[in-house]
Amino acid sequence: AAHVIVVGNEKGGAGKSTVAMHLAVALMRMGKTVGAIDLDLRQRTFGRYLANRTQWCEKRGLDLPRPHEIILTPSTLRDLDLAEAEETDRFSDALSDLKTRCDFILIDAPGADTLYSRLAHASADTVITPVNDSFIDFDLLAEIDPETYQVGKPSLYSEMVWECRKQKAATQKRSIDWVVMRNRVSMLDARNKRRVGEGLKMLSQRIGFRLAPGFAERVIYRELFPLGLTLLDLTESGSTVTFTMSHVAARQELRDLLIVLKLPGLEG
Amino acid sequence: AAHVIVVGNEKGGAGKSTVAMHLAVALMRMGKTVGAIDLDLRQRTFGRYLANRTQWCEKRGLDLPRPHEIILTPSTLRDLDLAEAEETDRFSDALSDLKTRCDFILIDAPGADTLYSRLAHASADTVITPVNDSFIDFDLLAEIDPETYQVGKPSLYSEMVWECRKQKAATQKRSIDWVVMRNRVSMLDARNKRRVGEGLKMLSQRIGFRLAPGFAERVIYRELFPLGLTLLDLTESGSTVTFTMSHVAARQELRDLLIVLKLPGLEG
Ligand SMILES: Nc1ncnc2c1ncn2[C@@H]1O[C@H](COP(=O)(O)OP(=O)(O)OP(=O)(O)O)[C@@H](O)[C@H]1O
Ligand SMILES: Nc1ncnc2c1ncn2[C@@H]1O[C@H](COP(=O)(O)OP(=O)(O)OP(=O)(O)O)[C@@H](O)[C@H]1O
Ligand SMILES: [Mg+2]
Ligand SMILES: [Mg+2]
Repeated sequence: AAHVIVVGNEKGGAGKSTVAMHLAVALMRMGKTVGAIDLDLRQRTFGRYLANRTQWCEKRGLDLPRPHEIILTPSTLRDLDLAEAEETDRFSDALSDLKTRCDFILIDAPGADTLYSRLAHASADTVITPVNDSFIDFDLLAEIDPETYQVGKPSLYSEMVWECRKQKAATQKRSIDWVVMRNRVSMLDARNKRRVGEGLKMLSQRIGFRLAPGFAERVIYRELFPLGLTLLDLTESGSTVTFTMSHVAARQELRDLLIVLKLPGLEG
Repeated sequence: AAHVIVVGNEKGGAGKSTVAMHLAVALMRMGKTVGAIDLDLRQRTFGRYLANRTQWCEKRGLDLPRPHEIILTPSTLRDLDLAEAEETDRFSDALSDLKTRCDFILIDAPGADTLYSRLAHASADTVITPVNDSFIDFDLLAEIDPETYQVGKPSLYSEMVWECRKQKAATQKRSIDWVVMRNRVSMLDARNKRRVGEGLKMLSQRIGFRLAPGFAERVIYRELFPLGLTLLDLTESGSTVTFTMSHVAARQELRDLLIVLKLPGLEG
C-alpha cells in the first residue's frame, strides 16, 4: 500500500517545500514511484518546483525522474460548510487515485491551518516537520520558559497534529509516525542552537515525535529551484554547478534523514 | 497623521514578524508612539513577541518601551460575504483608534492572502517586504528565466500589492511607498546572491518598489524572542547576552534600513 508522507508545519518558511522536493527526488532515484500533491494552493512552491523541472527537461531534452502530480483547487462556494464538503471529496479522490499507482505520496502542506492540510495530516503515515533553529518557530510547537528554557504546554501546531492523530487512529486504526527535523541550521550559533536542541529533545518525549538529523543552511538547497533540480540531479542535468564540500555534506544530510525516517521498502 | 507601515510578504518565513518587531522597537527608542496590529491571527508571532516583552518586564521590574497593540479576531460567520463585512469594520475601527494616538502603526501581515492582509496593504503609507535571498521567495514577486535569469512577468504577491495600490489611490488619493529588503542573507553565497540581487534590481524598476539594505542571517535577530527583547534593548534588559561584532553589525543594518525608509518625522 502506498506510504503517505506529509511535510507539515504551520509556521511559514520552515522548509516544507524544500524538504518535500528533496525527498521526492531521493525516493524516485531509489527506484520508487512517487505521487505529489501541493496543498499550498496559491503559492504552490512544490508544484512550481515540479513545473520548472518539466520545463528544464523539455528545454534540454532530459528525462529526469518526475512524480505523478495531482493538482487540487480550492472550493469557490461561499457557504463554508458546502465548501468543506467539496474539498473533502476532492482530497480523498486525489489520494485514492495516487494510491493505486505510487509507492510513496509526498504531500506539501501550507504554512497555514487549512482544511486540506488537516485532511492530509489525518491521512499521513509519516508527518515530517522541518523547523528553523529558532524559538520563533518553536513557539508553534510549545511554550518555553524564558529563564529556564524548560518546555511548557504544547501549542497550535502540536495540537493540530494530535487531533489529526486521534482522527486517524479512530478512522483507520493506524498511527502516524511524526518526525521533526531542524532546517537551515547555522554553523555560527552555539548557545541558541543548544537551547533549541534541548527544547526539541524534551518536547519529543512529551508529545511523541522522533527527532531526525536536519539540514544546514546551504545555498545548494535553494539555488536550483529555477531549473527544477536538486543536488541529486546534478550529474545528469546539464547544469554548470560544480560539486563542492557543501554538496557532499548535503547529500549526506539527505541520506541520514532517509535512514532515520525508516520508510517501508527502502534498504537504509 | 499617523504613518502606517505594513510588513508584508505572502511568502512564509521571509522575516515579516522579525522586521515588524525590530522596527517597532527602533521607532519607540527614537521617541515615537507606536501602534501594533498582528494580522497573523492564528500564530500571532508579533503579538507573542510583544506578550513575551510584557512578561519579561513584569518579571524583572523593567519599563521597556511597548507599543499600543490592538488584537483583531477573525469573523466566525459561515457566510463569507457577511464575515468579510464584519472583518472590514473591525479593521477600520482598530486603525482609526490607533491613528488617534500613535505616530507610527506597525502592521504585521500573515504569510497568506487574507482579507485583513489586503485591507492593511490598501491602508499602508509604507509597505516593507522582506525576502529571503532565494528564487523560491522571488517566485512570489515575479517569474525568472532559468537560463538567462531575466525577470519575467510579475507574480502573485506583486499583483496583490498593485491591486491594493490602485485601491488606495482611488479611495485615499495617496500612494504607497513599497520597499523591498533582503533578509537572512548568507555570508557564504556568491553566485546565487548576485543573481537574486540583479533580479530584484531589474524588478524594482519594472514594478515600482525601492530596494533597501537588508539584514544578514544573525542569531541576534531571533535569539531574544522568548524574552520579548531585541538587540536595541540589550543595555537595560538584564539579559546576559554580551555584545559581539554581530550585534554591532545588526544595529548598523537596522539604522541603514531606517535611513532608506525615509519615514516622516525622523532625523536620519
Ligand atoms: N536547508 C536550507 N538551506 C538553504 N536555504 C533553505 C533551506 N531550506 C529552505 N531554504 C530556503 O528557505 C526559504 C523557505 O523554504 P520553503 O519555501 O521550502 O519553506 P516552506 O515551509 O515551504 O514555506 P511556506 O510556509 O511559505 O510554504 C526558501 O527561500 C528556501 O529556498
Ligand atoms: N535576519 C535574521 N537572522 C536570523 N534569523 C532570522 C532573521 N530573520 C528571521 N529569522 C528567523 O527566520 C524565521 C522566520 O522569520 P519570521 O517568523 O519573522 O518570518 P515571517 O515572514 O513573519 O513568517 P510567517 O510567514 O510565518 O509569518 C524565524 O525563525 C526567525 O527567527
Ligand atoms: Mg512551502
Ligand atoms: Mg510572521
